[in-house]
Formats: sequence, C-alpha cells, structure tokens
Amino acid sequence: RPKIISISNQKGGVGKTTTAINLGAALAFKGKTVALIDLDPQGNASTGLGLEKSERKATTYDLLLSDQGLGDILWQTDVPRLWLAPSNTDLSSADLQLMATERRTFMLADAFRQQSIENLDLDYILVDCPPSLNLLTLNAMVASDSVLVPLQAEFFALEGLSQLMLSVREIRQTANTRLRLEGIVLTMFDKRNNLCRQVELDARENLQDLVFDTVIPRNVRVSEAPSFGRPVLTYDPFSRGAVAYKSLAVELIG
Amino acid sequence: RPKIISISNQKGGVGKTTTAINLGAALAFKGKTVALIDLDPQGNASTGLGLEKSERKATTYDLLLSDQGLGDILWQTDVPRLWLAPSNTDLSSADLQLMATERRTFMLADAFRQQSIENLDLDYILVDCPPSLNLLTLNAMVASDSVLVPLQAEFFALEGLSQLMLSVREIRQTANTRLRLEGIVLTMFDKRNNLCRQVELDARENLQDLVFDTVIPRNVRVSEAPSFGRPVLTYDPFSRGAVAYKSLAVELIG
Ligand SMILES: Nc1ncnc2c1ncn2[C@@H]1O[C@H](COP(=O)(O)OP(=O)(O)OP(=O)(O)O)[C@@H](O)[C@H]1O
Ligand SMILES: Nc1ncnc2c1ncn2[C@@H]1O[C@H](COP(=O)(O)OP(=O)(O)OP(=O)(O)O)[C@@H](O)[C@H]1O
Ligand SMILES: [Mg+2]
Ligand SMILES: [Mg+2]
Repeated sequence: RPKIISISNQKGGVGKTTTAINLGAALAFKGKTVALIDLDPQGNASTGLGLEKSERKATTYDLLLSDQGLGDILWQTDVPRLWLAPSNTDLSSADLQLMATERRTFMLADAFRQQSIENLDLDYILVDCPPSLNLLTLNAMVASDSVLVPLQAEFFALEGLSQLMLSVREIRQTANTRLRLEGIVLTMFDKRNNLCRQVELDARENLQDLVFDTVIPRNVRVSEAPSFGRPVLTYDPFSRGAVAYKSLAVELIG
Repeated sequence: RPKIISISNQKGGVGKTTTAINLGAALAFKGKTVALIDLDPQGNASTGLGLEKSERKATTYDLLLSDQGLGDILWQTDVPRLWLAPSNTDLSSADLQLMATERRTFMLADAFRQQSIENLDLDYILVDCPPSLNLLTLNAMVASDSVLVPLQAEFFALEGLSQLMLSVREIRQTANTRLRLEGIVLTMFDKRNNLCRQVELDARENLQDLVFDTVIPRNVRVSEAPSFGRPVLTYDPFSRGAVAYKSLAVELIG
C-alpha cells in the first residue's frame, strides 16, 4: 500500500507545487514509484512536469467525479517511476459538484481504495493542494496518511500555520483517524535575510521535531525549471535547489 | 460614489494583500479616503494593518451575511483616511453559506449599494481577494468597477493570467456590465533575474497598455512591514517598495 501525503498550505505561493514536483522526482530518483496527484485547478504541477493543457485527456476531475480509476488517469512523466494525475480548469467546478454529493469529502479516499491501485505498485502518492481549505483540500486530507506543509519563511505565511494545524486535527477527529503531520519544510529560504532567520528560529523553537532539518533555499534555477516542463532535478541536477530536494527525500524515507 | 477595485489573482502569493495594503496607504497619503475590504479568510490585510485577531468584532462576514452596513464595520487604521473592513476565519464558512443564498454572487454588491455608503465620503474601495476564483472573489468582481491584477514575474504566475481574464470577461457579460481590467502590476520584480525580465517583455508585448508602467521591486522592507502591523509607507517611507507604491497610486489616480 502506498504512503499518501498531502502537500498543503492555504497560504498562497509558499512552494506547494514546487515541493510536490521536486520531492516526487527526488523520491523517484531514489528508486521509489511515485504518483503525483494535481488537485489544483490551476494545473501548475501538470505544466511543471511537461504535460501540455491539450494533452490532458483524463484528469483528477474524472478521478473524483466519475468511476475512472487512478490507473486510467496516470500519465508517465519524463522522470522514470514518476507518474502524474493531471488537472485542468474543469476541476474548479468540482468544488460545486462535490457539494451536492453524499460522500463529498470522501470521494478521493474512495478512488484510492479501488482495486486498481494495488496493481500499480506505488510507494508514494503525493497530492498537490490548492491554496485554500476548500472541499478539494479536505478530500486530500481525508484520503491521506499525512500532511507535508511547505512554509515560506515570511510573516504572513507563519500566520496561517496554526489554522492549518487546527484543520488537520479536526479532520483526524472527524473523518480520518490516521491523519498526522508529516512535517514542515522551510522553502525559498534566504539566509542573508533577518526575517527568514527569525522565522526559522521561531519555527524550530515552537514546533521542534515537526520541522524538517532540510531547508529549501531560494534558488532561481528552481523557478526556471517549470518553464521547461521539468523538475529542477533534471533541469539542473547540481543546483542548490536540486540538492536540497534530494536531501528532503532522504529525510522523508527515513 | 467611490471607485470600487478588486485586487485579485487566483495564483497564490503574488502580492495581492501587499498591494491592497500599500496602494491603499499610498492613495490615503495622496489625500484620498480609502476603505480596504479584507475578503480573505486568512485575514492577512487586517493583520498587516495592525488589527489583532481579538479586536475584530464586526467583520466582512457580517457585511456579506447580515444586515450590518459598511459604516458599522469599518475600523480606522493608523494611516489617516485609510479604513479597514477586517476579516477572520469566520469568512471561510461564508463560501458554503453564500452557496445557499438566492443572490449569492450579489451579496457584496448589495452591501455596497446601501445608503450608509454615501455618508462615508469614500474615494476608493479596494477589495483584497483570496487566492481562488470562488464565491468570495466572484462577489468582489460583481461589486467592482474594475480588477487590478498583481502579477509576480514568474512562470507559474503567468500561466494563470489568461484564465483570470476569461473570468473577468464572463462576469462582465453575465453579472456586472461595468467591470473592466484596471491593469496588471508586476510585483516582487528583480531586474537581475532573467526570468523576471523575460516575463516583463512578454507581458508588455502581449498586454501593452494594460500593464502599469510602475513595477514593484522585490524589497525586504516590504515583507518586514506587516510584522509591525504597518504599511511599508510608514514602516520605511524611503524604501524602494514604498516609493514604487506611491508611484503606482499616482498612475492609478491618473
Ligand atoms: N526554492 C525556490 N527558489 C526560488 N523560487 C521558488 C522556490 N520555490 C518556489 N519558487 C517559485 O515561487 C513561486 C511560488 O511557488 P509555487 O507555485 O510552487 O507555490 P504554491 O504554494 O504551489 O502556490 P499556489 O498557492 O498558487 O498553489 C513559483 O513561481 C515558484 O517557481
Ligand atoms: N515587493 C515585495 N518585496 C518583497 N516581498 C514581498 C513583496 N510583495 C510581497 N512580498 C511578500 O511575499 C509574500 C506574498 O505576498 P502576499 O501575501 O501579499 O501575496 P498574496 O497574493 O496576497 O498571497 P495569497 O495568495 O496567500 O493571498 C508575503 O510574505 C509578502 O510579504
Ligand atoms: Mg501550487
Ligand atoms: Mg493575500
């Protein structure tokens, strides 16, 4: 059975998609078989892995609201052992449609429980969430074993963290008893910046073991890679960003 | 009658809140009376203007879903002529509740149309939107004269722009005939970065007059200011960020 991890933070622009793509690629490099589920209607994870909008025939929308299984939707990326369930703007109407469904927060969990998953021999499923605590994100958390939280070392990003942790606890108590926090990873970190260093001190003091040792530095190669449809691990394997995501994968595997 | 402008972009972390706070402050500095409506359940605009969570008695939630008028909700910030309609996490349940309301996309427009607005003598109403094209953002666009779009000069941010412009056009055709694009402002711009320069070239070539001449530089003083509850214009008036937001205000006033 694969380990299912939601990459989530309702604060926007903190590096959720970048972490989903590059952690996914790093795990695949380490020999793991990974499926990346793009649950954001923006479809950034799908674009960042090189799948043009016109090529996205079956999407996460179908996984949630039709009887297509994960096996029918997964697309092989250029990275061996890294698969993608793509998304497009159809997904933005999923929120409304899920609202009218009986099992509206369990649709993704039900899709993952289908028989077809066993044959895929996956080690990890990573779910890239949109920037809000909406029904799509709730579906991800109800379906997951844990939540990995990218945290930009900035003031506004720190503010939303307690709300996110409350939501995780609430879901564990009401819908998914196995859900726990995988950890918090500092992203876009600039060690010359006082604010960054202050946020890191605060986070490690208050959250201790929950914060990964690995810190992802701000690195322009990371933000260039998606325009070539590739993870930074293949775009520039020796960049500081690629090295950091490899070390995050090692830390995650444990 | 005040000019009502939504600050919106479904891409997360592109500088919506930072632009709402600092453009609001810059307009107030120029002698305009401004109300900033915090329509994001994260409440970053409220925190960034110094209003603690415990002090937010009447919020934007009440403006949308009760018969409180704007006059009952507005709080005077430390900046003369800059008022704030604060928000808190109650607003995250507004989405669900609005869903069940007959005039669900018109609730904010109705609240702005009340008599009490006339007495406030406002020149501008700025609405800080959450990072999604949900019912809260739809309410903002239906209630507005125009949409101002902060655009981070990065690949993923550019990808969502066409979707946003489609939504603006759709709302103009179905719910608010006066809605138009106020303009696109490049944010967190680093002129040493090739990607930034490329995005600026692309944007000015394809969108021409829609792109403001003023470009907001990446400036650490901008990201420090909210932790002191103040706009960068009062935190560090001579910083590059403060100067840029003043020039954006001049360009907006026209
Ligand atoms: N380590 C890094 N160094 C430099 N740029 C980065 C880094 N991580 C992310 N970025 C850039 O920052 C921007 C925001 O990252 P990303 O889109 O992954 O965040 P997100 O949380 O998924 O955003 P959203 O809330 O819209 O889903 C992107 O343009 C991305 O390329
Ligand atoms: N010009 C700038 N220079 C440096 N940092 C900036 C600048 N503008 C914004 N920031 C920082 O970047 C982060 C994202 O900005 P902000 O929160 O305003 O974006 P947003 O679009 O409102 O995000 P969300 O999608 O979560 O609402 C914040 O930490 C902010 O302090
Ligand atoms: Mg994303
Ligand atoms: Mg914001």
